[in-house]
Amino acid sequence: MGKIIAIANQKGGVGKTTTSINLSASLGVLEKKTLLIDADPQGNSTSGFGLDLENPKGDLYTCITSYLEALGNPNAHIIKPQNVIIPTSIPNLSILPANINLVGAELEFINFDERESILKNILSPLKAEYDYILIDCSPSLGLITVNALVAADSVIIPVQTEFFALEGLGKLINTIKIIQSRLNPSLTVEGILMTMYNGQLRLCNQVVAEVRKHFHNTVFDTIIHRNTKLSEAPSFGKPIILYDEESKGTINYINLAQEIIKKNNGN
Amino acid sequence: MGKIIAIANQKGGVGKTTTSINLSASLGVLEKKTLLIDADPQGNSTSGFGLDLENPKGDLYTCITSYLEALGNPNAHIIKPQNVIIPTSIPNLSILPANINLVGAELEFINFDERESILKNILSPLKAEYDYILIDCSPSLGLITVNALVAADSVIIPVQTEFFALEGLGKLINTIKIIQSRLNPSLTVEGILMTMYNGQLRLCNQVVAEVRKHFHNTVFDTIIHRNTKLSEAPSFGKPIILYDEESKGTINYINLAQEIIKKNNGN
Ligand SMILES: Nc1ncnc2c1ncn2[C@@H]1O[C@H](COP(=O)(O)OP(=O)(O)OP(=O)(O)O)[C@@H](O)[C@H]1O
Ligand SMILES: Nc1ncnc2c1ncn2[C@@H]1O[C@H](COP(=O)(O)OP(=O)(O)OP(=O)(O)O)[C@@H](O)[C@H]1O
Ligand SMILES: [Mg+2]
Ligand SMILES: [Mg+2]
Repeated sequence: MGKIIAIANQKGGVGKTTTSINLSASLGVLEKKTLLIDADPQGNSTSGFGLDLENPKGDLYTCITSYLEALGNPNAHIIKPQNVIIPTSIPNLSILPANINLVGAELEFINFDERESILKNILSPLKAEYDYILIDCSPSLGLITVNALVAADSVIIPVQTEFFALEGLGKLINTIKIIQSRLNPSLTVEGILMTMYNGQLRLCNQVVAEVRKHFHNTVFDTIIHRNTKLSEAPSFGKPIILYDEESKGTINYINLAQEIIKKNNGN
Repeated sequence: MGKIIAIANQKGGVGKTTTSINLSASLGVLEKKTLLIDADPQGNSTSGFGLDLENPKGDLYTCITSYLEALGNPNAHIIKPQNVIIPTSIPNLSILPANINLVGAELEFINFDERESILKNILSPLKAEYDYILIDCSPSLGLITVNALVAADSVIIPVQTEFFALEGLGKLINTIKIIQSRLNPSLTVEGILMTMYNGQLRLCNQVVAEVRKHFHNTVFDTIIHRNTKLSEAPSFGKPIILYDEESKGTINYINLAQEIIKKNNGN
């Protein structure tokens, strides 16, 4: 049975998309059947794989609006995720794309009773087909991100090794606790992932020490180092493993994938 | 008459808060009476000045809810921005703080007719008291950011010199055009500000060249270089000019302030 993992942090630019793209690619390479869902209207996970933001088959927004329509009209033609999922350049990895029209989804959700569980209902038929389903979230705690946290079995929290990202972590953990108590009791924290780490900077070392002090073994052993190749790769539409196999970024994300697989008993 | 400038970009982590803090501090030092408004529930501009996120006098959320209440009940006691504005360590600079409860404002706005102009109405009495009013926006295009763009005379768009930030710029310019046509015809683009620039990286130079090619003289001459001191300063609760007067970050932001003052005919 597949595991759904949301990749979330309301702080912007902490490495959510970079982690979504390269962790999903690493899981694919390690022979885990993986689906990456882009739940950010910016569509960075989609374009990071070199895919066109205007996907003729549709995207996450198409699936959401079609599901909502079918709630009201049983005869409506439903567009399922299976109809819009696209294969990527990585074996075992496909993607459910997004683009700017996803902004409209938040307004459509608002009027439905179970507005926090819409994504959960759309994704649950897919769980049996994949080992891992990753959801790349936007830098906000709006209704789409809440939907992702309700659909998820666990959440990965990327934390840039900088002051503002550290400061927001406590508030995010509180928000996750609220979601656990009210909407998704089985949600766990898969781990806190330190990103853009530079061992020569005092600030980076202070932030890592602070996070490990407060959150102990919730913090992944794997740390993602700052590495220019990671920021170059999306401009070529490739995950790091295809852009520069030898780079530190490739090694970091393969290690992360192995750590997660091990933690989930080899699944 | 003061000028209201929003600092906005839905892409996360591009330097909105770093620009808000250090540009407002530079304007203060250059003897312009300046107000910084924190319109991001993360409260990074507030904590970046070392201020407590729980301000006993209140914050932007207090002003908004009090204004909305008074719309419905003329006898209600109004808490005005003047009641909650706090001085900072910089001469001529004060701040209207924010914290996590600002998340609630979006839900409160939704039911009001002129929900996009609430911030504009709250701020217009302040314009005569300041030379510049800067608004630090969150990484989203939700109702609070739309309110900031409606209240503003112009907008500064920080763009990190990386692929994803470049990609989102076109969409943001489109959104600004929509706001200009429907909600705020007098909104202009004060400038596009390149941030976290490292002249030795090919990607940074490609992004700068690409932005200048498309947006010509809308791009500020001043470029903000990547500088570790800029990311250390907020952990000491200080703008860069107080943390390290000699640093490149201080020089970059003073130059930016001077460029903006010159562009606005010395005001
Ligand atoms: N380890 C790293 N080393 C170098 N650059 C990185 C690293 N991780 C991410 N980046 C770059 O930093 C920027 C921010 O990362 P990314 O876009 O993945 O963050 P995000 O949290 O998804 O942002 P948003 O909040 O906008 O969704 C990007 O330009 C990315 O290429
Ligand atoms: N020129 C710079 N050099 C080095 N670090 C920088 C620079 N500008 C910003 N930073 C650091 O990069 C991170 C992101 O910047 P900042 O928080 O200002 O972006 P933001 O756009 O306000 O983010 P958000 O989208 O979450 O509001 C912060 O940790 C900040 O300290
Ligand atoms: Mg992202
Ligand atoms: Mg910010």
